Amino acid sequence: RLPVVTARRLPLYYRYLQTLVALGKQRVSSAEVSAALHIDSATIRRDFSYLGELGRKGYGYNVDYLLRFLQDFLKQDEIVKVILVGVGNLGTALCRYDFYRSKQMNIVAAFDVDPLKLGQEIEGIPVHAVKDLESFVKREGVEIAILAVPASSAQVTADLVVRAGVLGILNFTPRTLSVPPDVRVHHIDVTTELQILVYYLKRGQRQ
Amino acid sequence: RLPVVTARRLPLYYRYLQTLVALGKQRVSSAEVSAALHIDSATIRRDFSYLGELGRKGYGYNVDYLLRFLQDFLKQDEIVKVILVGVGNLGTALCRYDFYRSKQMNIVAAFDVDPLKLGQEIEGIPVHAVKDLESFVKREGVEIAILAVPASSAQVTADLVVRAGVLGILNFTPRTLSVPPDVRVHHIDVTTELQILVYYLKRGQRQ
Ligand SMILES: NC(=O)c1ccc[n+]([C@@H]2O[C@H](COP(=O)([O-])OP(=O)(O)OC[C@H]3O[C@@H](n4cnc5c(N)ncnc54)[C@H](O)[C@@H]3O)[C@@H](O)[C@H]2O)c1
Ligand SMILES: NC(=O)c1ccc[n+]([C@@H]2O[C@H](COP(=O)([O-])OP(=O)(O)OC[C@H]3O[C@@H](n4cnc5c(N)ncnc54)[C@H](O)[C@@H]3O)[C@@H](O)[C@H]2O)c1
Repeated sequence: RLPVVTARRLPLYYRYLQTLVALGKQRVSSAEVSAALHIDSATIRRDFSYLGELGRKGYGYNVDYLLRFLQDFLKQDEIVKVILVGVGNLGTALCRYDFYRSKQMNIVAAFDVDPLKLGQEIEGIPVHAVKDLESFVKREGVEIAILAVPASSAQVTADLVVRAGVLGILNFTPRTLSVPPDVRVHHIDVTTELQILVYYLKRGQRQ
Repeated sequence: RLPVVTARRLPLYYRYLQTLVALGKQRVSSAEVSAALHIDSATIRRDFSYLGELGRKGYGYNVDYLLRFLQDFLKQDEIVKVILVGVGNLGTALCRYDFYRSKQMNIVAAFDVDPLKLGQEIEGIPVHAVKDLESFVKREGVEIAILAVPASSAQVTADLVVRAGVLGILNFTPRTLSVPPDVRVHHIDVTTELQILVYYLKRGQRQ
């Protein structure tokens, strides 16, 4: 089983290795990866050992092997359809963000309740009315929904996307969502990220 | 040493325990915490053991003890000053987000280069010109900067905040920043979070 902290680093390794392939490089050492990604090399060696690639002393790691493995892990070949619900400040920034760095994710549509936003397009992503969400998800086979609605609409929006058939939710709202056991919810909270940063800063200062 | 995945959950525990204190509850079981936060109870027990609170069978955990410990861990009593650089879509959403759930964090000011934004206030946070950033950070003793500038300005902004004396950076830009060893950079990337969600969804489907 792959620890979440390792899974979190896989896309970074994947993107870096892709640049190496483009440069025609076939081997790479953990020290080179460490210098490029600012991850300590012992962590890199441990991560790669989870992928079954143990590397050889003096030779380093085989770039092609690692890339094929990561491709499979991240299922880069399967396109996963994502919808965004809530096209306010945060939602707009997410639409404009360069997701296509990962060929795998595509925000295929966004949904809102504000009549002024409906019918617009943001970086090519159409904004539809929430009342059309359920039929859109069923027709297109959408698997993931990003929630960027106000806190007061969080649970009702979660209920809607679950009813429509979505299996994964990326939740930016500050509410803990209640969903059936087969739906996976990941929560992003900048407050938590900041508190962790502070915790490590203060620890560093105390030592 | 506290694992990062545990540190990431501490603010969730802290907020939940605060609601218990408000309700006058003195003991709580890992099963109750698990039901409220949707975290599996074996993980909760392991996390709490890092905090030195082992709980007693049948009695549960002492809410006051845990809260005092978490307060110290998260340094909730020390106010940490945070600045935001880049007040576009993402920056605006971050200013409007309810950080004061954690008394510890305060975005004290935001900075931008766009003359139309300067002199405005977003939810009480003043927007200043980037040229005033260095003197502001030095005068106010700011410790953390959130970067929400375009990718093309990422490194130059990191250099500026490091020169000003900031010790921690929360980086939303897609660039890997190069900073001196005593500055800590945490990176937030929605693409990575989505890829992890997909990885676990696909794994669940394969099993
Ligand atoms: N987790 C984090 O770190 C973080 C950071 C910033 C913001 N947020 C959260 O993200 C959410 C969005 O923030 P924002 O600043 O973009 O808010 P916003 O008010 O700018 O945008 C909300 C959008 O949702 C739309 N909306 C309202 N009800 C809806 C519904 N039922 N269905 C579909 N759309 C609906 C509104 O029309 C609006 O366009 C908020 O819940 C906020 O708390 C989280
Ligand atoms: N990590 C993620 O998951 C994620 C998600 C969304 C957006 N982003 C990133 O966040 C950043 C902001 O995105 P956005 O949609 O808000 O962009 P935006 O264009 O709406 O906002 C950028 C803001 O930065 C200001 N700015 C430009 N140069 C500056 C400088 N040198 N100093 C200070 N301010 C400057 C602009 O005036 C503007 O107000 C981008 O780098 C984007 O790629 C990351």
